[in-house]
Amino acid sequence: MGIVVAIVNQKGGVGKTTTAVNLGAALAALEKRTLVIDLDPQANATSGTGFPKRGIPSMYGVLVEGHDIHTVVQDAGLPTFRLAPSSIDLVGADLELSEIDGREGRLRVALEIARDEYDFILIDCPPSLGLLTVNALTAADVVVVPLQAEYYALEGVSQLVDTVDRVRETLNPELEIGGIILTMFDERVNLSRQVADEIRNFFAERVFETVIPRNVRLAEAPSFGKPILMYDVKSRGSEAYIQLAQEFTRRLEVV
Amino acid sequence: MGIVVAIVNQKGGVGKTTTAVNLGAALAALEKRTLVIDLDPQANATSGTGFPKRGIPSMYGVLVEGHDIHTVVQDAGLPTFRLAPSSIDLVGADLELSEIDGREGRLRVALEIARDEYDFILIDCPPSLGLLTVNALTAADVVVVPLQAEYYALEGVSQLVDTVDRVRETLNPELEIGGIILTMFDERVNLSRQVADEIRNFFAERVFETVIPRNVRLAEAPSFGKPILMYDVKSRGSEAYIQLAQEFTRRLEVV
Ligand SMILES: Nc1ncnc2c1ncn2[C@@H]1O[C@H](COP(=O)(O)OP(=O)(O)OP(=O)(O)O)[C@@H](O)[C@H]1O
Ligand SMILES: Nc1ncnc2c1ncn2[C@@H]1O[C@H](COP(=O)(O)OP(=O)(O)OP(=O)(O)O)[C@@H](O)[C@H]1O
Ligand SMILES: [Mg+2]
Ligand SMILES: [Mg+2]
Repeated sequence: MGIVVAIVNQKGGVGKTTTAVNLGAALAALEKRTLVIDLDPQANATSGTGFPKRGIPSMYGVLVEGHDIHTVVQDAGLPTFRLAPSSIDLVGADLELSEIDGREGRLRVALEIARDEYDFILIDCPPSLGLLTVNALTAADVVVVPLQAEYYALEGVSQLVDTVDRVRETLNPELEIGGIILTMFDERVNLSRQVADEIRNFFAERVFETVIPRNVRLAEAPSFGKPILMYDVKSRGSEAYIQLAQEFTRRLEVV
Repeated sequence: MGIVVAIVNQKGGVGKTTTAVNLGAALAALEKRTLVIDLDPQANATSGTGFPKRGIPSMYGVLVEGHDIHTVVQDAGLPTFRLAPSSIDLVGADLELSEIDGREGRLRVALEIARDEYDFILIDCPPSLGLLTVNALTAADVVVVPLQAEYYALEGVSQLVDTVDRVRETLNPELEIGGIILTMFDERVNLSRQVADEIRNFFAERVFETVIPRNVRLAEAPSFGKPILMYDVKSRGSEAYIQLAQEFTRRLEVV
């Protein structure tokens, strides 16, 4: 039975997509059957794994028109790595979904026929707490929060935790916080260390031990449409996501 | 007659708020009467200028309940610098606004009684192309696009330009692109230089000459609730935003 993980943070630019794509690829390298679902109209996870943002079946069809999710899933370059692409059409999904009954549960229903085929299903969310993110939270078993060690990102965490609590009370009683991942961490920068300390004080063992360093190779890889593992496996960024994948399976996989 | 500037980019974390707050303060330091409007439910521009995200009148009242904008404007630390705060309530605004007639024009109508009191009105937008951003685009004379010199941010620009074109055709015929500001630029990083070259090739003179360097003092200042000018005026970040303000008045102020 696959574990569904929503990768969420309404703060923009904190490494949600970079985590979805690279944690996904690293889990697949550990021979876990992994599906990344791109639920962001920007479709960055889609282009970051080499797929176009137009012209192929996408999650828009699944969410808004009720298509079978199997009709959109693509092979993403490793034997057990797959992607369900986004498209520009999703820009209007928030408004279009708001008029449909059971609008928060569309993704959960769509995943019922696919969950058993994967060990991990990672959902990349847009930087907002709108209906697309709420769909991900309603479908998920756990929430993972990438967090840049900076002030504005720190500020937003309490609003995110409130939203998770609200979804747990009204839409998905099983939902829990799987962990916080510190991203773009630069140990030479005081601010990074100070914010990291504050996060660890507050969230304690819910913070993943693996910290993702700032590493330019992670920012270069998407322009080649490849996860870091396939672009530069020896880079610090790649090593960090492989280490994170190992910690991830230890913490989240209930045998 | 004040110039209304929407600071927009649906890509997250590219420096929209940092630009709104610091360009705003620098314009005020040049003795321009400046209002920053925080239209992002994250309320980062609000806390970045030292105001709380709850408990004070906010743009939620203005947009959703039709309050007079003068009832929310606060003094922001320099003689001609003011802020119209956001609040957490704005999270629901996209859905609440969608049920109101004339939903795209709420901000434009609200600003009619205040435009003449300012030389520049800067609107900080959330990382999305939803109703809050469309309200800003409908109220604005020009759009300014902060852009991080990285691949995912570069990819999103064409979607943004399409949205601006659509708003110009249906809601705001005067709207034009005022310029693109390169942010978090690191001249030592190849990727930064490559993306900057691509942006200049495509947008030519619409790219501001002033480039904002990556400077950790810009990321530290918000934790003190101060624009960089008031936190560390000698920093490279502060100098860059003062230079940008000078270029801004040259390019946008029609005398
Ligand atoms: N550890 C890292 N080191 C260096 N660059 C990184 C790292 N992680 C992400 N980046 C880069 O930082 C930018 C922001 O990351 P990313 O797009 O993954 O964040 P996001 O949270 O998905 O953004 P959005 O809120 O727009 O969806 C991207 O250009 C990405 O390539
Ligand atoms: N030139 C810079 N140098 C260093 N850090 C910067 C710079 N500009 C912004 N930052 C930091 O980078 C992060 C992202 O910037 P900011 O929050 O302004 O972007 P944004 O586009 O407003 O994000 P969002 O999409 O969430 O609204 C913040 O932590 C900010 O302090
Ligand atoms: Mg993303
Ligand atoms: Mg912002």
